[in-house]
Amino acid sequence: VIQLEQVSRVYGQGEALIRACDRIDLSIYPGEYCAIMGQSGSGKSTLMNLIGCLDRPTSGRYLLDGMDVSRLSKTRLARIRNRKLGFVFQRYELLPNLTALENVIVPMMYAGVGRSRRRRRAEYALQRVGLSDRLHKRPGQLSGGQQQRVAIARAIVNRPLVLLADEPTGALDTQSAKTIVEIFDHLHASGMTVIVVTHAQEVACYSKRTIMISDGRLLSDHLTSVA
Amino acid sequence: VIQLEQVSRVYGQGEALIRACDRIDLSIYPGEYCAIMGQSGSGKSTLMNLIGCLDRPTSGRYLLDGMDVSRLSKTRLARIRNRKLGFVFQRYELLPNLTALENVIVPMMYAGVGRSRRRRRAEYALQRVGLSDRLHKRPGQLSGGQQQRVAIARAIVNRPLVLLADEPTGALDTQSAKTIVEIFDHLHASGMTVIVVTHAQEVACYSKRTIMISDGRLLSDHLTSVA
Ligand SMILES: Nc1ncnc2c1ncn2[C@@H]1O[C@H](COP(=O)(O)OP(=O)(O)OP(=O)(O)O)[C@@H](O)[C@H]1O
Ligand SMILES: Nc1ncnc2c1ncn2[C@@H]1O[C@H](COP(=O)(O)OP(=O)(O)OP(=O)(O)O)[C@@H](O)[C@H]1O
Ligand SMILES: [Mg+2]
Ligand SMILES: [Mg+2]
Repeated sequence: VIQLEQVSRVYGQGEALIRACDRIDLSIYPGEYCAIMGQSGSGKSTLMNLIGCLDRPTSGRYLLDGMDVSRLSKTRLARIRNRKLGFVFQRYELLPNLTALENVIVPMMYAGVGRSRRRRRAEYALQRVGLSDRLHKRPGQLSGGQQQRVAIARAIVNRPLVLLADEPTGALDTQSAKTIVEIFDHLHASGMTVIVVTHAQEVACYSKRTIMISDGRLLSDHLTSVA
Repeated sequence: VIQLEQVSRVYGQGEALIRACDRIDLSIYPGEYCAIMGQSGSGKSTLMNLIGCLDRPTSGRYLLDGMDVSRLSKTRLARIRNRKLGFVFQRYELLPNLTALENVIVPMMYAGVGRSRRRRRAEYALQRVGLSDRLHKRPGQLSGGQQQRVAIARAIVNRPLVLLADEPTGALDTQSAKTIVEIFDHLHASGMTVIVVTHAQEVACYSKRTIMISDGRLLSDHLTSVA
């Protein structure tokens, strides 16, 4: 469902050239559960933004669900993102003027889901991440981990084909992190393709396949070892 | 050096009242190394903001270095913050239009450190956190973990009395996190008081004292157990 061929993303030029992603070949099949790991600055978020169609490669080809994503118009790309992808950003990226509930409802409005159904689904997603008592708070009134959990609820609420999560438990204590990992595991069991960038072994161990990134390049790609 | 007496911080009122901090009594002596732990939303960042004089308690008293902080003017408070405290924010809070180097230099300008000396100290701090090759990048051009490391360099560069770090390794891989923990350990050995909010056992284990927060209240306060 995700096929990257010699995908690169560079910034700057000449001496200041930074190869955030460097000729990456990667094929991910429907229903897989992949963990992407690597040092800080190695290119994981850049790779996720490319996979999530939030950024275009500077070279190489990216086929999402068989379609060459670089050929699609901005509008078509936005629609595909909304329908097929759920994204948990490393910096959450919640809309600061909307409440937690409204933030989670937004993607369903774009997907054309009916009003009462969106509300119910949003409340359910927020309940699953333990935030039923914070529905009407704005991000500025939420703790770091609470904001992260709103971002997670928002990513899963449209039942995407592919869930992309960039460090989804970075701000969470062990217990909250466990809840999130169980949610992802459940979604994966129901057929969702899950790709998680993580530094945490407790999250990576649930994946079936581990992809290591180093200096923008693919270092290794193998079955997750059972520790 | 830090003395909180029945310190509370509440938001809202009536039914919507949230006790982010609830009558906390806490005394931290010079040179201590404390880890503050607790669930997401339990009040750790709120407590850190109170200790760091970035927020005022709604009730209770806070003595910093013997002075009643609630009596001080805003200007005096800002000067004390700049001289005595180094703060690593959970959300980094870097100035987006300044480079990494400039961000780290800013606190020293307020402290009246000479121009060439500030530059040298900033370069050294950034080198310690492994970012010598990113000095002239702005936060938007840095990865999550790189931004977090700039925030850490900025907090330590003025050699504060007290280092307050709210989840300083949340976005870091194991190796980068280890570097940061060693830096904190080194600073503590040189006499600095270190207070770290963390979810990570690998960070908390370096502390001498563990303070657990739950629902805004102090749950426990004891010597860090050697696992
Ligand atoms: N401005 C605000 N208005 C209302 N409630 C707030 C506000 N700021 C924080 N809170 C609430 O206070 C509580 C404590 O928040 P705090 O940020 O201190 O938690 P935390 O322990 O740092 O959590 P995390 O581990 O997720 O970062 C949370 O339940 C949060 O929703
Ligand atoms: N807009 C940009 N301009 C220049 N360089 C950039 C830009 N965005 C990212 N980079 C660089 O690309 C590299 C990869 O960044 P990326 O955010 O993908 O790292 P990461 O693996 O997600 O790191 P972390 O674990 O710290 O989040 C970094 O070295 C970063 O400095
Ligand atoms: Mg990243
Ligand atoms: Mg916090």
